[in-house]
Amino acid sequence: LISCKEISKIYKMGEVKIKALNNISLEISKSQFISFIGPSGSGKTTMLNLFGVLDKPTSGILKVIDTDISKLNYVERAKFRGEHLGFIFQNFNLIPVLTVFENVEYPLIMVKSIPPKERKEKVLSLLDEVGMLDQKDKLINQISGGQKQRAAIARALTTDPKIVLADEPTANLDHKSAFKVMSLMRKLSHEIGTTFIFSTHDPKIVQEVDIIYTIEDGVLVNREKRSKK
Amino acid sequence: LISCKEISKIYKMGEVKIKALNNISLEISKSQFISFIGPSGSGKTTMLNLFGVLDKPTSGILKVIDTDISKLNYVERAKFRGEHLGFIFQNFNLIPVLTVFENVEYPLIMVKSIPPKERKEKVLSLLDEVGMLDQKDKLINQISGGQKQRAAIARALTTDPKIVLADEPTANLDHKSAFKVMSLMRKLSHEIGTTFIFSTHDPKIVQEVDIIYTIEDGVLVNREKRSKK
Ligand SMILES: Nc1ncnc2c1ncn2[C@@H]1O[C@H](COP(=O)(O)OP(=O)(O)OP(=O)(O)O)[C@@H](O)[C@H]1O
Ligand SMILES: Nc1ncnc2c1ncn2[C@@H]1O[C@H](COP(=O)(O)OP(=O)(O)OP(=O)(O)O)[C@@H](O)[C@H]1O
Ligand SMILES: [Mg+2]
Ligand SMILES: [Mg+2]
Repeated sequence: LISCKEISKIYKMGEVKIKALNNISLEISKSQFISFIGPSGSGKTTMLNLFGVLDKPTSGILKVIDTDISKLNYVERAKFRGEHLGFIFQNFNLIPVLTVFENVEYPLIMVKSIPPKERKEKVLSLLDEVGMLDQKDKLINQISGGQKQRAAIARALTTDPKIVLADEPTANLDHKSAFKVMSLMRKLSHEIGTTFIFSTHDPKIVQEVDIIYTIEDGVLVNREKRSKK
Repeated sequence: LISCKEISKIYKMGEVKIKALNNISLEISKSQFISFIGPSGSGKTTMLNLFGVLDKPTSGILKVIDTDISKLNYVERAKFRGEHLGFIFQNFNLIPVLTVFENVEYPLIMVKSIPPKERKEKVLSLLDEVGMLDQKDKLINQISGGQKQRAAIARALTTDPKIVLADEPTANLDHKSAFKVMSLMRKLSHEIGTTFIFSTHDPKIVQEVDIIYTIEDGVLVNREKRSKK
């Protein structure tokens, strides 16, 4: 589903070059639960931004859903993301002046030709799954940190994407909400084959995934296949 | 140091009233490590915003450092915060177009008449303590989530505040960075008597504090004094 060969990402800041990712090669299969772990600043978000076609590698070959990402222009990348991918950003990226409902509904309006009635049912059902139904008409700047995180999670899932990139999706959640979110994701993975790729420091996520990649200083240092109970 | 009697906070949204905090009474002593825990949306951030004089209670009496907060106007509250308090916000609230160094230095410039040389030493020393020295000249929009969190932590500590309000300060940190931050806070608490008030879901913080308050649906449901080893 995703394959990267010798992927590097270099940020230029004037004279200075920062190698955020250094020759990473790996493959991810359909319907898997994958997690990237590693110290703060190690390159996890950068990795997810590449897989999520939000950014291009500086060198190397990256294929997502059989598509060579370097061959797409800006508009094609946006279209590709809208059709196939879902994002839970580390800082949520919700629209503060829209309601929870409007934020979660947004990708569905943009991307697919789904009748309003069906769209509404989809949004309400996901909000219910993340325990946010009673908050649906509040503005984003009127809810708590964990409520924003759950709205961001619901939004990532509305279009039934093939791949969900989840950057620290439980960082602001209590245990109960975190487990609820993980079982929702497991359910989607079983029912529609969604592939989930996490960047996380949360052991509750790491203990649930199939494959754990460890990154340190932009280098892939370990790959662990977890044995399922 | 802080005392609240029958504190309530009600948010009005048109016709709807939301009781975010419901008749909370408690007292906090100097130099303690206090944590508020509870489900997402339970009222922890609201509580910290009141203690941090960022917001006023709807009813009840709140005293912070012997001052009745309801007696202060907007300008006086800003001055009070600048002189006595430090904040680590749940969403960091850093200035994206300034560097890490500039963000951490900012409260020192605003509040105290400290010579530039001494100010620079203070900022560099704190950046070193949170492992951010090599990132000091990068803009906030050029660093990782956990790096932003550590910059926010350093910024909260530059003015040697009497009370630090820390809202989920380790949510985006790996274990090693989180422990480093907790020992820095312990050190400050011993050396200069800083009181730390946390809102958190992180067991690593909860196991380090002296007193744990549990909030559910805006109501204080438990107070636990932890026995020190
Ligand atoms: N400006 C506002 N207007 C209306 N309701 C609000 C506002 N700010 C917060 N609330 C509501 O008050 C309640 C408490 O919010 P608060 O941010 O204190 O929760 P929290 O315990 O910090 O949650 P989390 O763990 O998710 O960060 C929530 O239900 C939230 O939706
Ligand atoms: N736009 C940028 N310009 C320069 N350097 C950057 C930029 N974005 C990220 N970096 C650097 O690249 C490195 C990797 O960043 P990344 O955000 O991927 O880390 P991370 O593993 O997600 O960390 P965290 O756990 O703290 O979120 C960091 O050292 C960061 O400072
Ligand atoms: Mg990150
Ligand atoms: Mg909060």
